[in-house]
Amino acid sequence: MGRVIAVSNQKGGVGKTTTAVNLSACLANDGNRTLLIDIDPQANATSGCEAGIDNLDGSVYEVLLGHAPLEAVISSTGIPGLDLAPSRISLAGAEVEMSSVLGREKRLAEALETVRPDYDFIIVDCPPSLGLLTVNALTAADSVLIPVQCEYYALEGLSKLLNSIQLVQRYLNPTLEIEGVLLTMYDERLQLSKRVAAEVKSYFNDKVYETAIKRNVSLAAAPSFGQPVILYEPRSTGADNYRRLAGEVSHARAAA
Amino acid sequence: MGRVIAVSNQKGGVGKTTTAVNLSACLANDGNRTLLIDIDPQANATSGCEAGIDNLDGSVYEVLLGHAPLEAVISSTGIPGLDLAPSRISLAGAEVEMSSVLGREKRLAEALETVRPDYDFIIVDCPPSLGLLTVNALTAADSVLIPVQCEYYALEGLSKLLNSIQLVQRYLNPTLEIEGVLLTMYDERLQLSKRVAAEVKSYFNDKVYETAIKRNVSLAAAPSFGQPVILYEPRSTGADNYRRLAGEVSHARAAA
Ligand SMILES: Nc1ncnc2c1ncn2[C@@H]1O[C@H](COP(=O)(O)OP(=O)(O)OP(=O)(O)O)[C@@H](O)[C@H]1O
Ligand SMILES: Nc1ncnc2c1ncn2[C@@H]1O[C@H](COP(=O)(O)OP(=O)(O)OP(=O)(O)O)[C@@H](O)[C@H]1O
Ligand SMILES: [Mg+2]
Ligand SMILES: [Mg+2]
Repeated sequence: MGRVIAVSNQKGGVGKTTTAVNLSACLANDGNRTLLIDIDPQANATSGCEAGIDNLDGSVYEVLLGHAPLEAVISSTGIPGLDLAPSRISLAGAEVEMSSVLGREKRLAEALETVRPDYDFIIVDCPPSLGLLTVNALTAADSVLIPVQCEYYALEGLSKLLNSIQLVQRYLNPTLEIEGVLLTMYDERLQLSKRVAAEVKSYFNDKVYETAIKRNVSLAAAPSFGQPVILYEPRSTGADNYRRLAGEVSHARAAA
Repeated sequence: MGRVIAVSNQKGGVGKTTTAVNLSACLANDGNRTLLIDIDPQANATSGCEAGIDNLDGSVYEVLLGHAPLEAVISSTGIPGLDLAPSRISLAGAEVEMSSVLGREKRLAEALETVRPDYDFIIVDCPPSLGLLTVNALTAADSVLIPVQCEYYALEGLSKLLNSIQLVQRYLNPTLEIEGVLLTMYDERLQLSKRVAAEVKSYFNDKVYETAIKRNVSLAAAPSFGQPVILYEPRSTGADNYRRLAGEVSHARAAA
């Protein structure tokens, strides 16, 4: 049964999409059957691996509103072992449209049931908010991977995110765990990076991945070519960092 | 009558709060009576100038729900000429709580009427979304300042933001204009920065400010001391960039 990991943090621009796209690509590269689900209306994860996509007919929007099953919107990405359930701008309207639907928080969880056996990992990229789309991802997930940018504002939002996770655990998904906390855009030359990293480690202890993702321009440039960094620049620091992270994530899985 | 400028872009982490806090501080420093309104539940703008705040009793949350007038929650910040209407975590619930309130999009606009004559500039920091809180800011505003990070994903979201601005112009605020488009985290050493900047300029032409905000660690470090950069490190590139931006914004105002 595929392990479902939501990549979430309501603070904007902390590296959620960059992590979802590149972790998925590295997991697939290691031989895991991997599905990337883009539940952010910005659809950045969709364009981050768009270069190889063959079919963009449906999207997660149709799935959440019950107009199509998840397997109908899944497309291959040109990366062996990596499939994508794309997002669409129309997803922005889903939060309002679903506000009166019964069981609206569990839509993604239900839709996943049929495809889960087909994958080893299912990675869900979330928007920068704690609204209904993120709640759907947290309700469907086994665990949450939390990217934390090594800057001050990113620290402040952590307690709010943990509160939301606790609410979902209590009312919607009692088995939800924290998969791990990932330091992103780490720059060892900056005092600020070191200070924030130290605070995150003292707060989360062994939940923090050994791998920190360094600030690296290849990670920012790869999306403009619609490719994960392991295709765009396989020998970059960014590619190395995400390969090592994929190793940590799959080992934790094997040990579980 | 104070000019109300909303700082908005639904893409996360593009420098909305950094711009709202530092532009406000520089406008105040130039002798303009300035009010900074934090309508983002993350409350980053509030903590970005918290060092000098004397009273954090009420927040924008109480104002939007009609429990208090705006002037009751305004606090001074220790920077002469700069006041703040703070945010609180409880604001996250406002979008749901206000969903059945009549005229819910105009709450901020109504609340501003009484304080507008007291200020030359009123700057509103928005969350990374196009939900009810941002719609309130766009409805109350004379114009919108759009920060655009010089990276690929930030480009993608612009057409969606422009669509939302058009909807607000048509249904809620016909006189809303674009105040300007601000390039942020510009790094002249990176091809990516130059490419994105060129695309933004060809799309927005003379709406793009001459001042680009360069990537500068003082801007990221200042919030951990609860100060705008002109107090934290007055001789930094970040402080220079925002002083120049304040000059452009007030000249455009004078010319209007
Ligand atoms: N390690 C890194 N080094 C350099 N740039 C990075 C790194 N990680 C992400 N970026 C860039 O930083 C920006 C923000 O990252 P990204 O879009 O992945 O964050 P996000 O959390 O998904 O944002 P949002 O909150 O809008 O969904 C992007 O332009 C991305 O290319
Ligand atoms: N010019 C700059 N140089 C260096 N760092 C910057 C610059 N502008 C902003 N930052 C840092 O980048 C991060 C994102 O900026 P900021 O929080 O202002 O963006 P935002 O758009 O308000 O994010 P959100 O979408 O979460 O509201 C912050 O840690 C901030 O300190
Ligand atoms: Mg994203
Ligand atoms: Mg902000």
